[in-house]
Amino acid sequence: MAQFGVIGLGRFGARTSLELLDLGHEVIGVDSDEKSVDALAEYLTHAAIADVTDEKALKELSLEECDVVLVAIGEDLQASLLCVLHLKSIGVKEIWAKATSKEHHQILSKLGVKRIIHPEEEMGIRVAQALNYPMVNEYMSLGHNWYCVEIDVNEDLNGKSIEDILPDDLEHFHLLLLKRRDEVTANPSTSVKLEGNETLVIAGSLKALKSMAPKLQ
Amino acid sequence: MAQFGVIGLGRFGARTSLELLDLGHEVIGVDSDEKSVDALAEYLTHAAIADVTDEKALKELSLEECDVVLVAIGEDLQASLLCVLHLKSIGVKEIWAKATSKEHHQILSKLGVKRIIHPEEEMGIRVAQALNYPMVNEYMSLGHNWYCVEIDVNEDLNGKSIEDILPDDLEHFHLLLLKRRDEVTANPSTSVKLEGNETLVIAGSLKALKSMAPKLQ
Ligand SMILES: Nc1ncnc2c1ncn2[C@@H]1O[C@H](COP(=O)(O)OP(=O)(O)OP(=O)(O)O)[C@@H](O)[C@H]1O
Ligand SMILES: Nc1ncnc2c1ncn2[C@@H]1O[C@H](COP(=O)(O)OP(=O)(O)OP(=O)(O)O)[C@@H](O)[C@H]1O
Repeated sequence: MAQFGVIGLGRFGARTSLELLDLGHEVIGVDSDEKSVDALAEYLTHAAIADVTDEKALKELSLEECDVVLVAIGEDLQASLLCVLHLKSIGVKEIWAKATSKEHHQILSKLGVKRIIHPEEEMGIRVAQALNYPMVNEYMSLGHNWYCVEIDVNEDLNGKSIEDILPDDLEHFHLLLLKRRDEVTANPSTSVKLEGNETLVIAGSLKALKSMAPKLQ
Repeated sequence: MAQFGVIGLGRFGARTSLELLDLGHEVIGVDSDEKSVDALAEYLTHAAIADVTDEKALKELSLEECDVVLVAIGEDLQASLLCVLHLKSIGVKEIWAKATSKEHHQILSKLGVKRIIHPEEEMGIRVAQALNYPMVNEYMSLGHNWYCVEIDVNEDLNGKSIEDILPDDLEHFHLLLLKRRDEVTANPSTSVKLEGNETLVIAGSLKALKSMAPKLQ
């Protein structure tokens, strides 16, 4: 159980706060807009209405006790940067921040912000990947152009096994998990006959996955 | 190679467009703001400056030839909804859209939008998870409270094997991949001695992962 500070309770800051609270952590939420604070006041461990460009106001919030403080102010570049500078002089242990441009990112980076987030760009990449690979439910990059993907098996493949469907690809991927309704089987045999209602979790090189995915659909 | 339409070239729409172009697809990009279109004009397959609330203007863009059209207009609720309605009457095959509130989401859903995206909220959840599990580099939900996670092994564990470190957890997780510099080993033996520079990809129930992760750090 840790303590986090979230400054800026717009959609991004608010959702991060609520999720952290759900995960059992303490969250101090701060925003200059009363309505934004009121919306979350009953959930937050501490809620404060404050203009964070005002160092005095920020000092009173005991944010140096937080493990990490997230600055989720996007539009107002000056408020974001001034807030980060104040947090550093207060002695906050670790700062994460949202950035709205490449230049904003570079400045935050030079100010020692540990992790910089671009919500819209990062989701843009995920959405493009989802449009590009409609058969992939979920994916995770493993580095070295390897990916872990979750694919639904086409019902027409009922009665066939992975070996039948993908005889030439077998050495190029690893069938990690087979999910069928509520059962999860790890390292399933590729000779198991599918029922057509499975979801497969496969790790392989991008090249191998691209060649296999259409055959499973 | 597919064809996509992206309406609204703010940070989210612009990044989705660039990523789709990188992935080899054709992208028609539309925005009423000339600067936004100019920024991407040299990359887009077709670029159009148009107010998409104007059905006549939208009709001239041949968007019905797209596999999917993404409406990436956030702030202007009316523009977003009117655009979706026009796209439907134009006969666009599939529509995805960004939503900025729960109500916006509900309306889009009733209008038959296939996939609705909340960039700020979805990133808020990811950031909260990253703050919650600082040892996890990447993760993917597998459903049924199972996750696939990538964790860096602590260098102090040099010379120990997974069996040594996690004797009681062995049946509750599956060691899927072991990455060491450029080598990726699938289904590695849990008796292999670690060097302390590995990254492990593990699938397991949330409960099992929560108990194991600290022991690997
Ligand atoms: N100086 C400040 N002090 C405190 N809070 C601030 C300050 N400036 C902005 N905020 C708050 O930060 C929050 C996020 O602001 P921002 O301008 O990034 O909105 P946004 O980009 O629409 O947010 P989101 O995309 O997360 O919904 C707002 O609720 C705003 O009131
Ligand atoms: N009627 C319209 N016709 C065409 N484009 C529009 C229309 N209304 C808004 N847009 C464009 O949609 C884009 C995204 O608008 P939005 O108000 O969502 O900005 P935003 O939320 O800051 O975007 P992002 O978060 O993606 O950066 C803008 O570039 C804007 O010019």
